[in-house]
Amino acid sequence: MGKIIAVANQKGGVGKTTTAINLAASLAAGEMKTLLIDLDPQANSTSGLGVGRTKLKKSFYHVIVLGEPLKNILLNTEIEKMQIAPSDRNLAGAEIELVDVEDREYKLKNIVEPVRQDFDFIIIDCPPSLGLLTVNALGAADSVLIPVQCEYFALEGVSAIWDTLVRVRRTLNPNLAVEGFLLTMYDERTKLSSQVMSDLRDFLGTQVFATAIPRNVKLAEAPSHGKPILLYDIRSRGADSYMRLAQEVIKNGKKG
Amino acid sequence: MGKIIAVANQKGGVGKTTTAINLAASLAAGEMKTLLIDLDPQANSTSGLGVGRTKLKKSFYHVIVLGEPLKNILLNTEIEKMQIAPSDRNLAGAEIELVDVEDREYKLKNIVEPVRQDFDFIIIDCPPSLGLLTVNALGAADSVLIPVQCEYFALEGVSAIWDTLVRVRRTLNPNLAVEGFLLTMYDERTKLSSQVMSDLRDFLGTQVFATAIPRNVKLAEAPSHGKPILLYDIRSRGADSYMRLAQEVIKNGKKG
Ligand SMILES: Nc1ncnc2c1ncn2[C@@H]1O[C@H](COP(=O)(O)OP(=O)(O)OP(=O)(O)O)[C@@H](O)[C@H]1O
Ligand SMILES: Nc1ncnc2c1ncn2[C@@H]1O[C@H](COP(=O)(O)OP(=O)(O)OP(=O)(O)O)[C@@H](O)[C@H]1O
Ligand SMILES: [Mg+2]
Ligand SMILES: [Mg+2]
Repeated sequence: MGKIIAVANQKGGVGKTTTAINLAASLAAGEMKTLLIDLDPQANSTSGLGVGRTKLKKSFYHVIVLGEPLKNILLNTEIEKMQIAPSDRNLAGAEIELVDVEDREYKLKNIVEPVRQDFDFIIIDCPPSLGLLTVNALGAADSVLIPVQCEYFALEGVSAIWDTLVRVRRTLNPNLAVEGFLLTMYDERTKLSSQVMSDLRDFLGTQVFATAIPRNVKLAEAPSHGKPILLYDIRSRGADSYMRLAQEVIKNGKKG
Repeated sequence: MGKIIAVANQKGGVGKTTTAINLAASLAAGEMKTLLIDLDPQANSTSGLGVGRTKLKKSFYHVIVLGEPLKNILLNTEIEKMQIAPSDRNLAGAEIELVDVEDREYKLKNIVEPVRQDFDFIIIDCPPSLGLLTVNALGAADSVLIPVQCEYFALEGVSAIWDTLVRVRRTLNPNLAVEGFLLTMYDERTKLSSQVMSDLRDFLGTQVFATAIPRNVKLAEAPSHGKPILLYDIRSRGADSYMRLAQEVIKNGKKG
């Protein structure tokens, strides 16, 4: 299928990494050959899958800035059909080192296009900013999945994302679609959560995934064990919701 | 007293803004003349205090990039002794527009030094990155307050912050002190929270504030009403914990 999905939102802590890891893992468990690209210098996707910083000789930095072939840095994971292209702190230098490079917004596109057909899905975890790394992800992607935390600041941040999408489509990637807005960390016991949920569904309609991810401490514990949720606690509500999200994404992929 | 405190952590969603707003408000309620500077282009501190984006003719962007006097953008708040220097999306351009400017890391220092004695405390809310805006904040500050969410990725991010502090002290600001590490969003019902809490206290000792901020939905609701917690719900656990944090900060200020 070769579908490339960027997981992006400039607001911090809204569940980009948790979604990137667990969507990728759930797709792979559903027999979809999946690559997870960690595009954040904070390398949370990398550590959340148990890839120790000390083991990494080369990371995505070497690929995007120094031109190392992507194949050379791919690592297997505990899930058979899932691989990861890991990040490390060196990637923080990328935004500055690429500033004067020609085609700096297309670096990632040129890296993933040749490997697109090797995978059913390529999932890209982005940092909490609209800087050069995220711009590269939006330039390379077929679609963008936007996690939105069920709280006020996240709701407010949606219009900034919207403007970014409009701008990216006009300049960098006219074909960039919205994979969907994903409600995350909703807490059924609070009015705030359901208020934000209904505001978002009113505002964005069918672009909001039917699946919403509940606040579930298992999702926060799993990365400390270096595992995706379905290996850490398959019976948790966290695992169930990401499995259902993967089903929605696979269905979108077949229509798309 | 004229003490300048940057609230910083490159990890997203750890409570920087919630801390900046509520620490500043609690200091002001404690008779300390306080200025809150919103240094984040996402302008969450600004909107969290009910300053509508449409009302802003000028923001911190005009001050830091176009040289507008700081006094011209200061706004009063519902708390008598608290003012805010608001931000807006234009500030996103600052990191790029200042790249080739001489002394670009000292822009903020040159802005706040002249007004230092007009306030007891100046609190700076930083974006989730270690880019030029955060570097400016660390260059201008007397001390840095680091909120750390009681979860795995935040614990992991502490070493990155540590390295940044070392680097900033060596190059930009040899006098930068640690105001303290603040445990945020701890959830007493989860083992994860208490595990992270004890790891942090072991690792950082007395640099961790005695006060920890509990997860309290009132803190997430308050910004949707444009109010700091002590005006939204003074009897909440959120309000109580930020009042106690303010007391610790005032005490540090008297020793320092
Ligand atoms: N549904 C959930 N239930 C409980 N905890 C969650 C959930 N989703 C994410 N978390 C936790 O919340 C924190 C923030 O999530 P995460 O790191 O995935 O967000 P992010 O958007 O990638 O953050 P950043 O902007 O820093 O990259 C993490 O500690 C994570 O483990
Ligand atoms: N103690 C708390 N209890 C409940 N919710 C909280 C608490 N502290 C913060 N929040 C909520 O968690 C979310 C993230 O907090 P906040 O925006 O303050 O973090 P931040 O570090 O400033 O994020 P960013 O990195 O995007 O600037 C917000 O929706 C906020 O209202
Ligand atoms: Mg992340
Ligand atoms: Mg913030």
